[in-house]
Amino acid sequence: MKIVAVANQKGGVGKTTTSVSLAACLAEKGVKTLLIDLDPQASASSALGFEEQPGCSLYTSFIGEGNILSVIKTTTYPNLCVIPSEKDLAGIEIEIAKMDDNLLRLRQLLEPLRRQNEFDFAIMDCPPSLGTLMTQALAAADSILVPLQCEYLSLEGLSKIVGYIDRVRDAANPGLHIEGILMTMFDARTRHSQSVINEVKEHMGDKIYRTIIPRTVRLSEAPSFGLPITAYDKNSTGTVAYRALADEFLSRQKKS
Amino acid sequence: MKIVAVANQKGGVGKTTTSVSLAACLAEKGVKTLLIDLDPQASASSALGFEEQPGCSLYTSFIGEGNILSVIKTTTYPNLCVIPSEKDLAGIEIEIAKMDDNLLRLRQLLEPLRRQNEFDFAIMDCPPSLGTLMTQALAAADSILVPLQCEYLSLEGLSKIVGYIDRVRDAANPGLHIEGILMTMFDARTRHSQSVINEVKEHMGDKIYRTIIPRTVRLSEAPSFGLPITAYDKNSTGTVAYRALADEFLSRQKKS
Ligand SMILES: Nc1ncnc2c1ncn2[C@@H]1O[C@H](COP(=O)(O)OP(=O)(O)OP(=O)(O)O)[C@@H](O)[C@H]1O
Ligand SMILES: Nc1ncnc2c1ncn2[C@@H]1O[C@H](COP(=O)(O)OP(=O)(O)OP(=O)(O)O)[C@@H](O)[C@H]1O
Ligand SMILES: [Mg+2]
Ligand SMILES: [Mg+2]
Repeated sequence: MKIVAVANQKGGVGKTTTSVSLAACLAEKGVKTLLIDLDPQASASSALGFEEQPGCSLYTSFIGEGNILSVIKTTTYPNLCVIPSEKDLAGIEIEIAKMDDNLLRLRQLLEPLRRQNEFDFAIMDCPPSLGTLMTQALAAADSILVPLQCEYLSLEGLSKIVGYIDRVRDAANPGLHIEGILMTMFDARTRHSQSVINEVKEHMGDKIYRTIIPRTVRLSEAPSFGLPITAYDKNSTGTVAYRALADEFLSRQKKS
Repeated sequence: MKIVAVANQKGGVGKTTTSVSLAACLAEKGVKTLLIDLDPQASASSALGFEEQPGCSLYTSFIGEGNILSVIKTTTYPNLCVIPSEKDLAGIEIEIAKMDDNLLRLRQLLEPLRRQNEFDFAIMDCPPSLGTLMTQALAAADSILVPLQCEYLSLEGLSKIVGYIDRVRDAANPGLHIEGILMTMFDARTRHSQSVINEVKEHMGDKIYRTIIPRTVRLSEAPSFGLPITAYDKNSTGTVAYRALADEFLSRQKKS
């Protein structure tokens, strides 16, 4: 099982939309996928129709009240399971802070999942910060997928998270690497969209996905119905784009 | 001096753009304004041209290494000062967690500012979370300005933050109220933009500002030059909109 963290400390860049859509498209192709909602705001959980349920998230197993395997939930979509989040998950940050900063708490927590090896991929939707939860995610993941908006400020944000990934790799996770960089919310009408993409290609050319996710109304509507885009509108431009991303994502696995 | 927190736990909804642009437009009108960057990612600071300087943020005064008045920085814009942020600010969350959860730490820290009364307004740019820093901001502020994207999910986010404001008010800050709700990134081309606005009007009709901020390329370009929109393009649609917001913001002060 490969654990991929979908991460970017900047808010609203498409982490949740990418985690949910990529997981749904992989599952559609028969790839056994687990979506782990690591954000106390639980947007990924609600985008798949899960109501917040206190006592049903990583937090309960984190404080020792149950094995992680017991918080895995099935969905109505074949091959797709979820570990949902709820606001208590924010408590993890405080707990860990009191625990002499063990960087590997989340990694230890996910160990039974790796050993069980039921899933091909675990996709972790991360919160918008470089705080404790994020650091734990980077120390636990095999690789990081970075969604990037087609905005100038994204470049600054990218070098910040790349620097952070380097620090966590050296401190606790030697195998950690960047899975890929995904340009999101591309708006063909703005001139700077393309120039931001060109800039990213110049610095991280081999990591950027050929697939670019366009800004489309459908992708912003789906979550409020609790449906992944594959169920909400299976032939929309957004769905086609995320399916192409799933193909590109899978083709990179054979190379590494 | 009135302390207004610009807050919304959702990422990328325009908190920083609103904090910086509103502060700049108020200052332009001769209103003495202090922008407090409460986000460890320091986007508001860099949007005004400040480089991250370790040891130069609320954090230093928080851990007792200097009075808050000593971290106030002037800008090249008349009537506009800043308390910048830097990544150490994230450390505040851990510090407070170890301190028996005193909700009023930030409020106590800002007390000298209130007494000095040099500024008419202090605008606090908040991070995208409902964590410790946010709670402190809500307990320290007089009122909350909530930027809201014209997206369906904004409605869920709005009821979340309204509920949270109620809890903090009851627990620690009886005067806390909603300053106003600002619709941001309005895109006239999408049909749901207007229907989201109508929905917000139905629930919070008296709080929503008449001014609506349009999605414009200029507003997304300005921060990467370290310029507020008033300096970057003083007659752009975005600048005109934020000036209208500043007028509406000021006219509400006389009523309360
Ligand atoms: N390609 C797209 N086209 C249109 N809207 C999009 C697209 N991708 C995401 N959105 C919308 O933009 C907003 C932010 O996206 P999303 O929640 O995925 O970002 P995020 O990085 O997870 O945010 P946060 O930092 O708050 O967790 C949401 O309202 C979402 O529906
Ligand atoms: N009206 C607008 N038109 C176009 N782009 C905008 C507008 N308002 C904000 N943006 C851009 O959208 C992105 C998010 O805006 P901003 O940083 O202000 O949101 P935020 O809520 O502070 O995000 P975070 O949660 O990460 O702190 C930025 O790239 C910004 O430049
Ligand atoms: Mg998210
Ligand atoms: Mg911000």
